[in-house]
Amino acid sequence: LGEGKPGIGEPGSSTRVVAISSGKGGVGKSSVASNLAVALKRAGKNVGVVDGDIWGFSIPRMLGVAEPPVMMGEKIVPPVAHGVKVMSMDYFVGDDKAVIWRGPMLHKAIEQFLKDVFWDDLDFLIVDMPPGTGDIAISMSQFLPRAQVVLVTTPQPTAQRVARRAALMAAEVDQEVIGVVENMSWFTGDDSKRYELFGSGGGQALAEELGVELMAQVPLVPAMGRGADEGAPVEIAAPGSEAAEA
Amino acid sequence: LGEGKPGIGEPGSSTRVVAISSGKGGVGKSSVASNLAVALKRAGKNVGVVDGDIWGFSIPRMLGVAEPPVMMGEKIVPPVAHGVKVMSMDYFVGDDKAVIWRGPMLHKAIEQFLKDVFWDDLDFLIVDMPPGTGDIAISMSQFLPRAQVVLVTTPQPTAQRVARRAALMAAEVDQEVIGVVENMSWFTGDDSKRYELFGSGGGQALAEELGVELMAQVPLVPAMGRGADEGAPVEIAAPGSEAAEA
Ligand SMILES: Nc1ncnc2c1ncn2[C@@H]1O[C@H](COP(=O)(O)OP(=O)(O)O)[C@@H](O)[C@H]1O
Ligand SMILES: Nc1ncnc2c1ncn2[C@@H]1O[C@H](COP(=O)(O)OP(=O)(O)O)[C@@H](O)[C@H]1O
Repeated sequence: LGEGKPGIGEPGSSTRVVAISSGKGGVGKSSVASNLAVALKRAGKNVGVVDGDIWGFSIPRMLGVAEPPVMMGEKIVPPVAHGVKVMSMDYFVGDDKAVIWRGPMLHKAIEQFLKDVFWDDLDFLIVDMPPGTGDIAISMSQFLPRAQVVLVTTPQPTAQRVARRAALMAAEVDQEVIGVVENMSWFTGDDSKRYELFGSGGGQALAEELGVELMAQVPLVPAMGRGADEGAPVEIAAPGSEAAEA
Repeated sequence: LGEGKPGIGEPGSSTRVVAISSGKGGVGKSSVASNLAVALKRAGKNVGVVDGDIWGFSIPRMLGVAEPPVMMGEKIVPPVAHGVKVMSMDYFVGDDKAVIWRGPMLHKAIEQFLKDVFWDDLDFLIVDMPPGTGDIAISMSQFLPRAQVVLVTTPQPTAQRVARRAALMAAEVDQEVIGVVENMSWFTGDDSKRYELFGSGGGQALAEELGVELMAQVPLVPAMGRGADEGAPVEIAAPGSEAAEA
């Protein structure tokens, strides 16, 4: 079971870790994370996704994961959906989230979550980070020192300011921000009009400020809310995987 | 300065505390909180608002607060915007948020934040809670045992499930959920068509499940994102204040 090989996040590991972060909740970070994972799988990669956002929508649910992980010896074998291996903190925590996520217990749970899972030589591990930069995000980052960070934001200038914090934290824990995804950039009505429901420009401004690429602008697509479990919309898949493979 | 009078959250206090909570970030909780505060002020009430959501958008910024709090003896005097007194954790924490919010320091900061402020006999204190039910939300709730909770959610059934957790926590800390506000319920195009961008039914389902009123359905209004600091849209103000005064 891969004894002796470097684990995820360790020097020499050939798995590329991409952390999907945001300054605050509700910008579509988990949606972007699950869609990117599926897109990379469809591009032929061996992909895992880790749901670290315990207060967000569940990635296993978004991807339509139908069964729990199983134990194989001391390793945890993740369930698979759309060809992507899925681990979620929900498997460790269940409904008692308010109590358990403090201090050393938190840190230990995160370590298990990342190290005791049998991922089987992934090309990519997509990590859905908790929004903001609180305890859980910091602990997770400590186990993933060379992760590449993609920041998800909305078009509003306020969102750009708040996403900047996540960029600052990435720098502090030695992670590299590689790009920005602007989500909910506009909505196209049946009249073919483009409505900018959440303003405009925030993604571009943040990308420029951080000296990285604006990797994609994803429109508000009602189907995306309903059918994230049916796979990746093209707008996020194509630029995401091209940039990720760059 | 009110020595000997019961403080906010203490037995005998005549200030009604309304906590605005959500299951996850990005549902519009802070927008609803600031708009409700302004609406109550316009209805003639003496209103304060506390921004407890350190990772969200800043309520002082949303309301256009132009100056910081000042000290008057041992009490902190909050700045005023649109007639509403505004306190924010940002005043205590500044940019060092990642470091400071742990354990006893957190608890102490919250206590100061609520008890050492000169509110001057408020009718209502609107508390913008952090999303979810993590450490900060729990600590704040411990200081506000009889707070009435309004849950903000979006129309999606997934959001309803996640908002349920916040309802469970309220019950645990002896707070009463008095209603649900469904936000971003639809968008009305220039063609007068109503687009349900985030599904439908989540607010009603949650309200029924909790046995409370669906107090309002607030449509997606681009102006609301831009101009929250210019005051309350009618849709949220009217039902909010009627229900709150009930
Ligand atoms: N581009 C989009 N179009 C339509 N709905 C979206 C889009 N992006 C996200 N959503 C929906 O918005 C909600 C919030 O997205 P989510 O990925 O959970 O955000 P976060 O992880 O940042 O909290 C979800 O219900 C999701 O389905
Ligand atoms: N009804 C609405 N119409 C348009 N924009 C909205 C609406 N409600 C919230 N917003 C915008 O959506 C974003 C998220 O809202 P916010 O109140 O910060 O959510 P939360 O406090 O739940 O994280 C903000 O930029 C806000 O201006």
